[in-house]
Formats: sequence, structure tokens, C-alpha cells
Amino acid sequence: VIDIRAVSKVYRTSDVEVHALRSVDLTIQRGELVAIMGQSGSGKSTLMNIIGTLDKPTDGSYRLDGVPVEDLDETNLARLRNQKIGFVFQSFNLLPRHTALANVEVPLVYGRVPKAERKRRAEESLRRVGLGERMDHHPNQLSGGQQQRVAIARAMVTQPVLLLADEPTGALDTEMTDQIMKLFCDLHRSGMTVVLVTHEPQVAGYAERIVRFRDGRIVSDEQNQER
Amino acid sequence: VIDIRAVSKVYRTSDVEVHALRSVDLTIQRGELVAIMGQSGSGKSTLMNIIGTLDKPTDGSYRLDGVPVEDLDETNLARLRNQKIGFVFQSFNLLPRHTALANVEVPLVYGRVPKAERKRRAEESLRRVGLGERMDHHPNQLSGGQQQRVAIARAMVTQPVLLLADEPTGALDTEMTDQIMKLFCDLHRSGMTVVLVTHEPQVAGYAERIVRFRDGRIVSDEQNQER
Ligand SMILES: Nc1ncnc2c1ncn2[C@@H]1O[C@H](COP(=O)(O)OP(=O)(O)OP(=O)(O)O)[C@@H](O)[C@H]1O
Ligand SMILES: Nc1ncnc2c1ncn2[C@@H]1O[C@H](COP(=O)(O)OP(=O)(O)OP(=O)(O)O)[C@@H](O)[C@H]1O
Ligand SMILES: [Mg+2]
Ligand SMILES: [Mg+2]
Repeated sequence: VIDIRAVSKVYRTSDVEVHALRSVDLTIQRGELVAIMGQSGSGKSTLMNIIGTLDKPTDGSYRLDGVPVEDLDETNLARLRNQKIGFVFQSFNLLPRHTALANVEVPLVYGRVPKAERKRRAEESLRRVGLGERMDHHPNQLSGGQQQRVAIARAMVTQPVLLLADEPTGALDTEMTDQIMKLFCDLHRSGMTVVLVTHEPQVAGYAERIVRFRDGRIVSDEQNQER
Repeated sequence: VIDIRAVSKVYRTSDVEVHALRSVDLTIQRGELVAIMGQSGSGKSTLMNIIGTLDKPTDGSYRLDGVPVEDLDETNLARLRNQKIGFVFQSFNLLPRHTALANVEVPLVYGRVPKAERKRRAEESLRRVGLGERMDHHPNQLSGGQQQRVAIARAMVTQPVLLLADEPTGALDTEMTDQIMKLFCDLHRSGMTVVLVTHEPQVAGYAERIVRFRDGRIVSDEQNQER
């Protein structure tokens, strides 16, 4: 369970304060499929980085399965991230001089999974996103959409309990978008909690619940009627 | 005028050949507004890189305003790119340790525009994309959509005759997408040739002509009826 109470985030640059999040309250139950929408710059990625323990709030509290995240030291945070959370970054964040396969293996290396099993699971994850023919390509030998799918395969390979995906289909065409969303629905049906950021109505249509942001605040939080 | 005849592009990796473009014929007249669509991996970015003289075809010929591009040396190509072509990359390609303003000034520095005029034109370009309040931010202090808008402002700032935009609205919400497309239509009305890659029907709807790719080939090339 994700339990966010009165969380604010303020960035201080040279001469100005940017209030990216303004006292946000949000609870997400285990096994939910939630879409977060909102204009460019409204605080969606900032929230996802906090939920994924990649960034700390300026104010307020965040509990993950009842445990206050601010009480965890870096070692425990790193273990929590590696074993419980899969993250698809908005900017992909692939390792440039590594193949698609090696990129997907990275979280398994941190998780001390033996080499043969690592390779098998990474290959399977790449096949599930339609990249069976591109495993040896480096990021700069892949198209934009293919790079995004490598990032998705990497986030799924550890079979996390929580999948956080920030605009996971931004570089994909409508057909591939549907394929990836069906994959996320399979993972959701098997019990995974999935939180995704999107500005595409086609993607939000798959979610059970849609949370909308505007200027750092939640302006609506509704069950998705169309599902 | 862009005149592409029987252009192919083959990437050779360690053990396999990837045919990204297969004998493509395409002519784009001055002042057209053309959208290129197609599945992920179908060759769209490869074509844009060739049109923008950032990459060379493996086979076939490319003439820009009647001049065979393969006959130009690197100095002439660089001058042609800087003065005639604006490019919005699919991966933004911003300079990390530079502000948004400095990033937009880069093409004007190459074009030897004096400092005061440079600053004025870069500020105006950033305001046109709605980033008047973020000029001093570095790329890692901007949201995904804001970074994309900096890349758009940089491509427009030299007032090129040809604007090439590769998924220019991939990180933008529907409202901002409309704002950017209206901006592109203004530029098009003032005589600029605009070629954009998109997988979003909302964006293709603005174009005069829609060219569709599949597996490295053009499968359709039609006037847009809905405009
Ligand atoms: N440097 C390279 N070496 C090998 N293959 C490459 C290289 N660059 C691209 N490719 C391959 O060429 C094909 C075309 O890539 P391209 O980037 O043009 O696709 P795209 O249509 O832009 O796709 P997307 O919508 O995902 O951005 C892809 O299958 C890709 O894997
Ligand atoms: N390191 C930083 N320093 C200063 N301001 C920042 C920083 N990171 C983000 N911001 C600002 O915080 C606000 C929220 O950014 P965020 O990345 O959460 O937006 P977003 O909703 O994900 O937008 P997009 O849809 O464009 O990705 C933006 O206005 C952005 O300029
Ligand atoms: Mg974002
Ligand atoms: Mg591309």
C-alpha cells in the first residue's frame, strides 16, 4: 500500500522556488491499476520519483506497506527498490555501451541472480515486448520506440510487486501501445500494483482509477467508467 | 525541394544486416506540411536523419533544392544544416550543463549572430513554446515535456526554410500538443516547409499530406482529407 500524506516538493534554483507538489494526499491499495494524468510540468514525474524512493519530499510523509520511507537508510532503500519496485523512466535511462540484453539484466545483477538464469529471464522479458530480434543492439542502434521497450522489459524482469511507469508508451504507435498495455494488464491480473503516468486517453482507458494533476495538486481522482 | 530516389539504408551489426529503408522514393515540395507515420522501427527516424543530412544513405540519391547532397563536403553540409534546416530530435539532445536559454542560443552561436540579438531571439523562441518562466533551468531541472519544448524552440530560432521534427509532441499533453501544432502551422503559413514524424492521429490531422511507412518502405502517400 502506498500512503502519501500532505507531501510537498519545492525545488530551489538560483533565484526562484518551484512548487512542483503542493500538499498531495494519495493512497494506492495493493493490486490497483492507476493512471496519473496532467499537463506538462504539473508534477507527475516528481510524484513518481518520490513513490519510487528516488527522491525525497520537502514536506509531508510517505509510507510504503506501513513503513515510513524516510526512516530507511540508503542500503535498505536500495534493497527495497531492487526487490519490490520496477521503474520505467520517462527518459528511458539505458546504459549506452551495453546491449539490450545486458541492460535488462542489470537489476538481476544487483539482485545476485546467477548468470544462466539472468540471461534466460532477460531474454524472455525482451521477447514479451517484441524485441527478440534486437537483443544484441546497443541503445544507439535501436529506434526510439525500441529503446522504450527495452526500458519496459528491464522494469518487469525482477517481477516486482510495484510497477511505476512514467509515460511508458510515449514513443510507441497505437498498435504497440495496445500490446504493452495488455502486457501491463496481465501483470496487474497476476497481482502486481501498477501506477502509470500518461497523457494519452487510449492508455488511461486501461486503468481502474484516474488521478489528475494540475499545478502540483490533485484536482480529481475517479474510478474509470469506461473499463 | 526534397527529392529522394531509390534510397536504401542498411545497418550492419556484428552478425546481421538491418534493412531500415528499402528503396524509398519521396518528393516534398517547398512549403508543404507533411506527416510521416508508421510502426516503431519502420524507418521514420532513419529517413529524417538522411533528409536532415545527419546520416548518409547506403544506396540511392538525395537532392536538396536540386543539389546532390553526397557532392557536398562537411563544411558546406554544416553551413547548409545551420542556415536552412531546423531539427527537433526524438531524444531532444539538449546540452546537460547549459540553461534552456543557452541551449536555444547554440544554433545562433554557430551562425555568428551577435550576443544581444542572440539572447533576444532565444528568449522570444522560448516564450513562443510557453517557457518564459524556465529560461534559467538546466535540462535536469525541467519536466520531460518542458525539455521537448526547449528542443522545439532551438529548432525554430534560426527561422530555417525546412523544419524537421521527429515526434515533437511525444512528451506533451493534448492541450500543449495543440499549441505546438498551431505554432507549426503559423510557421508553415509563413512559407516554411515542415516535415514531422508522429504516431499520434491528433498531430497527423494538421498535415496536408500523410506518408506511411512499414518495414522500411512507403506503403501509402495521401492528401489529408480531414484538414
Ligand atoms: N545504428 C543502428 N544499427 C543497427 N540497426 C539500427 C540502427 N539504428 C536503427 N536501427 C534499426 O533500424 C530500424 C529503423 O529504425 P528507426 O529509428 O528509423 O525507426 P522509427 O520508425 O523511427 O521507430 P520509432 O517509432 O520506434 O522511433 C529499427 O528496426 C532499428 O532497430
Ligand atoms: N530539479 C529541478 N529544479 C527545478 N525545477 C524542477 C526540477 N525538476 C522539475 N522541476 C519543475 O517542477 C515542475 C514539475 O516537473 P515534473 O517533471 O514533475 O512534471 P511532469 O508533470 O512530469 O511534466 P511532463 O508531462 O512534461 O513530463 C516543472 O515545472 C519543472 O520545471
Ligand atoms: Mg514527466
Ligand atoms: Mg524514431
